[in-house]
Amino acid sequence: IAQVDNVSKRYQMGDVIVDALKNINIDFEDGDFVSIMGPSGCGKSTLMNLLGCLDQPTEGRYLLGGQDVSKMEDDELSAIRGSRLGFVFQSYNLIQQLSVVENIEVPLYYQGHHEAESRERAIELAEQVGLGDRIHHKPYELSGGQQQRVGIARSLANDPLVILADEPTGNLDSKSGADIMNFFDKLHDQGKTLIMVTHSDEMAERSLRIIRLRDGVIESDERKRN
Amino acid sequence: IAQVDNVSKRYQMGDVIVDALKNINIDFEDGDFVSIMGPSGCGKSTLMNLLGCLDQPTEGRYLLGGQDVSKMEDDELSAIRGSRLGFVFQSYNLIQQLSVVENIEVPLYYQGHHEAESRERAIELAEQVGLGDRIHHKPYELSGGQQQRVGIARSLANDPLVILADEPTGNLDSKSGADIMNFFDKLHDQGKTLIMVTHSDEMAERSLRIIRLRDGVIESDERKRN
Ligand SMILES: Nc1ncnc2c1ncn2[C@@H]1O[C@H](COP(=O)(O)OP(=O)(O)OP(=O)(O)O)[C@@H](O)[C@H]1O
Ligand SMILES: Nc1ncnc2c1ncn2[C@@H]1O[C@H](COP(=O)(O)OP(=O)(O)OP(=O)(O)O)[C@@H](O)[C@H]1O
Ligand SMILES: [Mg+2]
Ligand SMILES: [Mg+2]
Repeated sequence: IAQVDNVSKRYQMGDVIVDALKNINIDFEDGDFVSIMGPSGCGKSTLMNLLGCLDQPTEGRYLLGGQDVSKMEDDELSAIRGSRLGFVFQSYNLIQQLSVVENIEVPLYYQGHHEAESRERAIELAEQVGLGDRIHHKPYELSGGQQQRVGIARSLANDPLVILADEPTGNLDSKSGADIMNFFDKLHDQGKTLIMVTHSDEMAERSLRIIRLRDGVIESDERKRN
Repeated sequence: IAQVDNVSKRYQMGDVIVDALKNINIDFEDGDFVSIMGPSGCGKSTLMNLLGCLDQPTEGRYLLGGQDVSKMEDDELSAIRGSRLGFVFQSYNLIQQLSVVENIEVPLYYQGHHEAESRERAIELAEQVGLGDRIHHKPYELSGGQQQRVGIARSLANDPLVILADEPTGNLDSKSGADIMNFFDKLHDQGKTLIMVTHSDEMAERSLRIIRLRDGVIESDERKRN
């Protein structure tokens, strides 16, 4: 479903060069459930941004459904981002002026859905992440973990095929984190592909494949035996 | 060193009332090393904001060094915040236009230190949290865990007596998290008081006392036996 083909990502700031990713090769299968782990600063979010079409590699290619993303037209790319991919950001990226339910609705609005139908779906998603009693709160009126959960709900608004979640449980206690993982299990059973960055071995244990990065390269890529 | 005396915190939004904290009583001793744990949304950050003099209770009193904080003059309060308390925020709160080393220097600047001396101290702190090779990066050029570590370094700039850290290792892998805890152990050995919110049992195990909150009330408050 997605292929990372000898991808590298380099940042150049004056004379300083940071090689955030070096020669990364990964094939993601349809319906996969993958955890990406590794030390702080090793390139996980950089990789997620490439997978989510939010950034381009410096070298190599990223293929989505067999097509080279860098060769796609702008509107084709935003159609994919809007309806096929759901992205949960490490730093939430919520819109401060909008309430919880309005934040969740944003992707639906961009896909042209009717108001009543969007509102109903957004409320249902808020309840599924345990925020049914916070739907009119603004982000600054929520705890860190609650904001994280709004980000998770928003990523699911358009019922995407692929969910990319960058540390979805980093600010959650182990019970709330387990609730989110139960929810992810259900989505996986529905046939979705889940790719998740996590620092928690407990959460990673629940996925089917663990890719470990270190200093911008793949250290190991192991599938669980059933 | 600090006393929470029957404190409550209520948020009112229209007809909705959220009782974030209810009748909290805690005595913090000089040189204490405390972990505060509990489910997402149970009131931990709200309590930390009160302890850090960033917010006031709705009822009850908060005493710092025996004095009621709500009765203090503005300049006395900012002297305390500037030099006696170090605060690590759950969402980092870094200044995007300043580099890592400039961000760490901000509290020193407010306390009127000389430039050369501030710069030297800030660089040393950056090295102590593993960011010696990132000192000129801006926050958006850092990973999530790196930004979290800048927040930790900044909280130590003025060598405070009390360090309040709201989920300091939430975005760190277990090795980087352990490095930060080693660093906190050293600070504790120097006589500092550390009060830390964490979701990680592993990190909490390393403190001397664990306070568990649930729905705005204290569920348990246990000191480790030596
Ligand atoms: N300004 C506000 N107005 C209304 N409610 C608020 C406000 N700030 C926080 N709350 C509510 O108060 C409760 C406690 O929030 P707090 O941030 O202290 O939780 P927390 O324990 O730190 O959670 P987490 O582990 O998710 O960070 C939450 O339910 C939140 O929705
Ligand atoms: N815009 C940028 N310019 C320069 N360097 C950058 C930029 N963005 C990221 N980096 C560097 O690239 C490296 C990888 O960053 P990335 O955010 O992918 O790490 P990460 O694995 O997600 O870490 P964490 O677990 O802390 O979130 C880091 O060392 C970071 O300093
Ligand atoms: Mg990251
Ligand atoms: Mg919090």
